[in-house]
Amino acid sequence: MIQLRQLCRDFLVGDQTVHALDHLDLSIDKGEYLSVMGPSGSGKSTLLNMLGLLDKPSAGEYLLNGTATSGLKEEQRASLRGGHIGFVFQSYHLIPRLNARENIELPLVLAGIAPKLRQPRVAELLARLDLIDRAEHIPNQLSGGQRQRVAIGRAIVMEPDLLLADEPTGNLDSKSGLEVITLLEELNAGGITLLVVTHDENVGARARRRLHMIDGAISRDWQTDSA
Amino acid sequence: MIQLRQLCRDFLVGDQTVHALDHLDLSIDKGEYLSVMGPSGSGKSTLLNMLGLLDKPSAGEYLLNGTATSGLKEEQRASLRGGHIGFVFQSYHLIPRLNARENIELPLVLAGIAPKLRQPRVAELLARLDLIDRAEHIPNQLSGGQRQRVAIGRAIVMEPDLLLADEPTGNLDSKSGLEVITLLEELNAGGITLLVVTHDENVGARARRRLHMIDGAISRDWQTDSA
Ligand SMILES: Nc1ncnc2c1ncn2[C@@H]1O[C@H](COP(=O)(O)OP(=O)(O)OP(=O)(O)O)[C@@H](O)[C@H]1O
Ligand SMILES: Nc1ncnc2c1ncn2[C@@H]1O[C@H](COP(=O)(O)OP(=O)(O)OP(=O)(O)O)[C@@H](O)[C@H]1O
Ligand SMILES: [Mg+2]
Ligand SMILES: [Mg+2]
Repeated sequence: MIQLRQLCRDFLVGDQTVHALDHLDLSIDKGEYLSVMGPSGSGKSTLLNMLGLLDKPSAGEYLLNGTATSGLKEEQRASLRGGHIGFVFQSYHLIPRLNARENIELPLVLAGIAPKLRQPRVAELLARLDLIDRAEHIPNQLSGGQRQRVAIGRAIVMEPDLLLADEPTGNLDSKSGLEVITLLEELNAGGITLLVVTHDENVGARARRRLHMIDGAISRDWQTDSA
Repeated sequence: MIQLRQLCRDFLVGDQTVHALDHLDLSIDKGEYLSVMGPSGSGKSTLLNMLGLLDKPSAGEYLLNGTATSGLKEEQRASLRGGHIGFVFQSYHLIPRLNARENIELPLVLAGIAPKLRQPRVAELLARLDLIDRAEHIPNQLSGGQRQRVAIGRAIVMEPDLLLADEPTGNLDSKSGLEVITLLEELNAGGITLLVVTHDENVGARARRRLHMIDGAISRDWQTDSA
């Protein structure tokens, strides 16, 4: 489903070049469940932004279902992102003037789905994410972990083919964190390809396949015996 | 040093009232080292905002060094915050147009401290926080964990009497997280009163005194045998 070949992403800051991704190779099949761990600054978010078509490589290639993404126009990238890729951002990026329910519902609205069809799906997610009592709160009326759960809801409401979660439990207590990971794993069991970036070894160890990154490259790539 | 008496903080959202802090009592002596844990939404950030004079109670009293803070004017509150209280925010609140060095330096600049005196202090912190290579990056050119470390640097650069850290290691790998907690504990060993809100049991267990919060109140308050 996904092939990254000698992928590079450089950032220029003043006269310094940061090699955020450094000749990275990676293959991911449909339906896989991977975790990605590594030191702060090792390139995990940059890798996820690349996979999510939010960023473009400086060199190398990203093939998505056999298509070379470098050849795609911006509308094609946007259409792939909107319809097929769900992204939980490390810093959430919620819409400040929309409440929890509206933030979660937004991808469905943008996809033109009718209110009657949206409502039950959003209600189910609000319940699963323990947000029913906070559905009408806007982001600055929510705790850090509540905002994180809204970001997760928005990423999964369209049941995307590919779900990219950047540290989805970092602001959650262990019980809420477990509920979230369980929910993401259910989606994976239903066929969604799942990548979870995390700093939590307990979370990382649950994946069937694990990656470690150092300095913009994959230093280890192994299968676990997780079910 | 700190006394909270029957402290309440209510938020009104539509016709619903959220009791974010619910008749909370707490005494903290100078130089103590406490950790605060509890479920997402239990009131930890609200408690810290109260202690940091960023928010006011709906009822009850907060006595700081014997002074009733409810009687203070806004300039007195701002002066206490600027001079005596360091705050690591759960969502960092960095200044977008200032780079890492400038964000860390900002409290010293606001305090009127001369460049010659600022420079060595900031350089030392950049080194301790492993940010020397990123000193000229602005926040959107930094990883999540790098931003978190800048927020920590800014909170401690004035060596405040009271240091309030809201989930300071949530976006850090275990090695960077340990470096940060060690740095905060050194400041506490030097006399600074330290409160750390965390979801990480390993971090919470290091404090000499631990609080658990549930539904806006302190459910457990105990001394550990941490050195
Ligand atoms: N827009 C940018 N401009 C310059 N440098 C950048 C930019 N974005 C990221 N970087 C740098 O690239 C490196 C990788 O960043 P990335 O955000 O991918 O790290 P990460 O592994 O997600 O870290 P963390 O665990 O702290 O979130 C970092 O050293 C960062 O400073
Ligand atoms: N400005 C506000 N308006 C309305 N409700 C609020 C506001 N700020 C916080 N709350 C509510 O008060 C409760 C406590 O929030 P707080 O941010 O203190 O929780 P927390 O313990 O820090 O949670 P987390 O671990 O998720 O960061 C939450 O249920 C939240 O929804
Ligand atoms: Mg990151
Ligand atoms: Mg909080």
